[in-house]
Amino acid sequence: MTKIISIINQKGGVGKTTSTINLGHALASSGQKILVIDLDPQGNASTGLGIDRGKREKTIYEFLVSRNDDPNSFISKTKTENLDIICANEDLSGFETEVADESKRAFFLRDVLDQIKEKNQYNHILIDCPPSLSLLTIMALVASDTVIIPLQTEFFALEGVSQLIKTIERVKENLNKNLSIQGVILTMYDRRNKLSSQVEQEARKYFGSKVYKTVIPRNVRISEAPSHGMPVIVYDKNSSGSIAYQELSNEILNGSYAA
Amino acid sequence: MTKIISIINQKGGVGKTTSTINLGHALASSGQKILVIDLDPQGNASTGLGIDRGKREKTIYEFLVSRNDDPNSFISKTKTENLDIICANEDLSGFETEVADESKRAFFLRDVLDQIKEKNQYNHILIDCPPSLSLLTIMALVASDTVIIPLQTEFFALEGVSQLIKTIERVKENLNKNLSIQGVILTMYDRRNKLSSQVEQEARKYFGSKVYKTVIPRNVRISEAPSHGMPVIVYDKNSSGSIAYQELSNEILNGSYAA
Ligand SMILES: Nc1ncnc2c1ncn2[C@@H]1O[C@H](COP(=O)(O)OP(=O)(O)OP(=O)(O)O)[C@@H](O)[C@H]1O
Ligand SMILES: Nc1ncnc2c1ncn2[C@@H]1O[C@H](COP(=O)(O)OP(=O)(O)OP(=O)(O)O)[C@@H](O)[C@H]1O
Ligand SMILES: [Mg+2]
Ligand SMILES: [Mg+2]
Repeated sequence: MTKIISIINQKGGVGKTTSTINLGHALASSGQKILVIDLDPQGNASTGLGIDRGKREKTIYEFLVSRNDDPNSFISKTKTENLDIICANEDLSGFETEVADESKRAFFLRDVLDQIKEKNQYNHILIDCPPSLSLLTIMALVASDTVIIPLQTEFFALEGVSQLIKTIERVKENLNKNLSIQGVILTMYDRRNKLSSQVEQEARKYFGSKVYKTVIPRNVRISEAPSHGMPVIVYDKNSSGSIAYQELSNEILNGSYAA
Repeated sequence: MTKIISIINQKGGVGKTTSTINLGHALASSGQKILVIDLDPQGNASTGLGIDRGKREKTIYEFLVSRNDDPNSFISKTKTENLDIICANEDLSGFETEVADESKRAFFLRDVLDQIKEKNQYNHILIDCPPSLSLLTIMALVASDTVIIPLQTEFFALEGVSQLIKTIERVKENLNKNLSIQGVILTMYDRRNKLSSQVEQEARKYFGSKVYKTVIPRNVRISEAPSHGMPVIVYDKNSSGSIAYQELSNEILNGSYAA
């Protein structure tokens, strides 16, 4: 049974794309079949998984607009076995305005992903969301079974959490009653900075056991990896960032059977 | 003559809010009268300038919706002399959908800020934009004389630059022919990370002399300051972050007379 997970937080730069790429790679390396959906017009997830800008002909934008073509024609292989992607590019930035009049627009992504879900080719589909709570993110929530929230351990990142939860609740009530929060990842954790442990305490108070035990440290190798078009686990397997994402993947796999 | 500047970059977490708050404070400390417009539904600029969530009755959202009330009723004082703000809260996140049918919506912010510009109470108005290129950001570009682009010295941050420039050009051609790029701020610069100097080289190649000489270092005191509701210059005046924003303010003031 394919599970669809949105990686979401409207606060910018908190590690959504980094978590999608590296969690995707770690899950795929343990034998899971993974499909990443790049739903951000910036196309960072596509770049971080090594898909050249010039090679993104059939992207998620074309899939959402056509909605009837063969889903496999939109899927690209990455250099990681068991990890595929549907890319994004700038075309996606016009989508929200283009479909503003369509009453069923919130369901467009669910409808196209249902075609893939039925084939049961993947264990997980991970959707990398843009930093906003507008239509693209709402579409991802409508299409998802669960969400994972990367939470940067900095002060501004805590501010937006209540708005994010309200939006998830609203989608759950009106558009997708099965939606739930699978987990919260603490990212860019810096042991030398007392702010990190303060944010961690707040997060564990607010979300309880939904906060993963594995914490992702701030690690410069993580920010270097995308310029080589590869996940940090490939770029520098023994870095603290790689080890953390592999541990997180194990925690999620063990948890998801229990869930 | 009041100059209106948008602080803009659709890439998330690059230092837009941090630059608005700290540049605003530094300019105000040198005698300039500054008005900050918080145009992000997250309301981080309002929080970083010490305005409690519970004290944001008349925000930019109400101003944009009413468009006729006395502009001064929307302006709040901050703890910094010469630095005022029009706050934001979550209400703003519904605005784009609410006005989707209004043909003149791109001009709403320009129209309300014109009322303030005419009174000539301020030397600069700084608009803190959300991490997207949707209506709120387009409105800011239409209302602005110039833009300042915070550019995080990391790989993903370079990716979105061409899309940002295209959007600025499009607004300049169709909606605001006076719009220009005033400058680019290199943020979160880490001398130990070769990526920072690589991004700096790329940025200076792309933008030439528009890249400010002053570079903002990664400095933990900058990320601690917002939890105390104050600019880093107030929180820790001798930190590397404070010194950099004061130098940047001097560079901008000296440059703007020359411009
Ligand atoms: N744990 C980490 N340590 C160091 N750098 C990190 C870490 N996680 C992410 N980064 C870097 O921080 C920046 C922001 O991360 P990323 O782009 O993944 O965030 P995002 O939430 O997807 O951003 P956006 O809101 O723009 O989509 C990137 O340059 C990334 O390489
Ligand atoms: N030079 C710096 N050194 C260290 N931390 C910084 C620096 N500049 C910003 N930060 C921190 O990085 C995070 C992102 O910065 P900020 O919120 O200003 O970016 P933004 O572009 O406004 O984000 P968004 O896209 O969500 O609006 C914040 O937690 C902030 O405190
Ligand atoms: Mg991203
Ligand atoms: Mg901001």
